[in-house]
Amino acid sequence: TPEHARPPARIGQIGLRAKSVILVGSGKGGVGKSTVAASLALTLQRLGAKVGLMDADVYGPSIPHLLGLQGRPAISEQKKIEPIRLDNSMPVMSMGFLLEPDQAVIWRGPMLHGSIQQFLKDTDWGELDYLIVDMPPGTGDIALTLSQNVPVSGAVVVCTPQEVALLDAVKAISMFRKVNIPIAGMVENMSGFLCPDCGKTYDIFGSGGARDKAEELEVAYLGGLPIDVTLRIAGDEGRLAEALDSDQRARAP
Amino acid sequence: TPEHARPPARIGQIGLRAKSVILVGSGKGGVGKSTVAASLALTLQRLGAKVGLMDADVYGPSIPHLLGLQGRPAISEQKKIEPIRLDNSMPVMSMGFLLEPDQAVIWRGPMLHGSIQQFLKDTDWGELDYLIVDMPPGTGDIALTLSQNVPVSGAVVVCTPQEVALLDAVKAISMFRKVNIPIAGMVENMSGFLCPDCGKTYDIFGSGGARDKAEELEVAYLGGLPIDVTLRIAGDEGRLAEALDSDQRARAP
Ligand SMILES: Nc1ncnc2c1ncn2[C@@H]1O[C@H](COP(=O)(O)OP(=O)(O)O)[C@@H](O)[C@H]1O
Ligand SMILES: Nc1ncnc2c1ncn2[C@@H]1O[C@H](COP(=O)(O)OP(=O)(O)O)[C@@H](O)[C@H]1O
Ligand SMILES: [Zn+2]
Repeated sequence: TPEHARPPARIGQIGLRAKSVILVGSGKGGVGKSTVAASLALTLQRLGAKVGLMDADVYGPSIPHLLGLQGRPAISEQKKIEPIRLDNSMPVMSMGFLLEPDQAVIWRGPMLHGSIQQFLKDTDWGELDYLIVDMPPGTGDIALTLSQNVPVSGAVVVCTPQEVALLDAVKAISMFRKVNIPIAGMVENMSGFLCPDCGKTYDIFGSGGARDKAEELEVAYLGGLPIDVTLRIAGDEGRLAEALDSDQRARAP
Repeated sequence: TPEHARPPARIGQIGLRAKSVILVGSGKGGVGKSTVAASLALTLQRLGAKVGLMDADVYGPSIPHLLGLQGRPAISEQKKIEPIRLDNSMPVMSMGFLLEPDQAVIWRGPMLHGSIQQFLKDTDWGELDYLIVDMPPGTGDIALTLSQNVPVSGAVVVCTPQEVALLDAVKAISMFRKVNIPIAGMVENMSGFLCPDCGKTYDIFGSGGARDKAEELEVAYLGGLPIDVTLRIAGDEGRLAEALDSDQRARAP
């Protein structure tokens, strides 16, 4: 199908040694992209794969805070950027490690393009099975740069059930298709709040919209995540990895 | 104070005849920026002011859907873009009127800069007391273009109570301050969900974070909005203006 008519793997050109690069995007911000990207990376690592996590949201890098990571990446002798490691293993790279928390990156497009290329080329990721990339909102410079620099194996599109979030997810899918990136599937986040006191579920943001849209656009529906206050608290406190870990154990067969 | 050391009103240079331009930003997407921008515009209009609403979120324009507006703007004899009008009065301009809903704008920075200048210069806004601008997430090209083209009277920063939303709001404030745009204040959205069955309130996303941050950054706290399912349903159905109208009447003294 034309979806896969991409150039042969040019991984050699930029020196990244990853067997597979997966983008996690959404179009709209605040839908849980970073949470889903971190959770995907942790799940793949738990299954025994070598995984790296790259935060490409240069203007609003949330990965360091959600995972409780900080520190300035060192520069190695070979002039490579040493990524920060989660639990001394998973390499993580983010603009959040290069700035003070209150510092805004006020860059125009060309600077964005350059910084993303550097994250890909100059970071010492090592041999990876997967590089998971947490995308910024929108369909502009960074999305274009990524699609032109690495052969991406697939994109996961996250959305919340509201109409405006679905509209943005549709635009993200149309952009990925235009640059020949295969769509791995859609995830619906924050569908339904289970009230702890009366046991009723409320569709605060609606529910089911993503499943219908996925069918309409002939894209796989990868499942939904409810509104989960413990997940939010863990993210606020920089303990997302722990919360996902205990969650996985609770859910694992 | 240095905050106000901006060039004298250059409104003449780009032909926009608005007494005051107010930006509604947040840094993070999905926090309710478009909802707050539309609500601010409608409130000022109800108080008798001449108000225009510009949707500067080129990649993810939500204003047309939330207000149930559609149509292609016509071009007048003087080569001006005729904005779409809400209830035959408030002029509204958005990228959403120039594209099909599933069409993604895959532009790099310079194209964004050009399109925003066109919205400001070439749209026939008429004489306005206020132009309300719904900003895109992030602190890049569009934010820079706006601050360099119009003398902005103030910026309202919207955030949700989660830590990562507060972090992005802080970056948005630091960006506005760098380009000498005064901060009118912070609004906290989606703080607290009142369960309709058991009457208890749940801080699904937390609460109170914005008030503390506003104090810390010496910025006015303009108030909070709870999670409101009727607001979400109205937005999904393109009836936000009606919902805000009946809301206002219910709340007005
Ligand atoms: N299912 C969920 N339930 C509750 N809170 C969530 C859920 N998913 C994400 N969050 C919270 O919502 C906020 C935004 O999530 P984030 O992953 O940063 O979104 P994005 O990357 O799309 O901007 C974070 O505070 C996160 O903890
Ligand atoms: N206080 C609220 N309660 C419930 N839903 C809300 C509230 N504020 C905004 N929403 C909904 O959240 C979604 C995102 O809002 P939007 O204004 O588009 O955010 P942004 O412009 O920051 O991306 C919309 O579906 C909107 O209807
Ligand atoms: Zn209840």
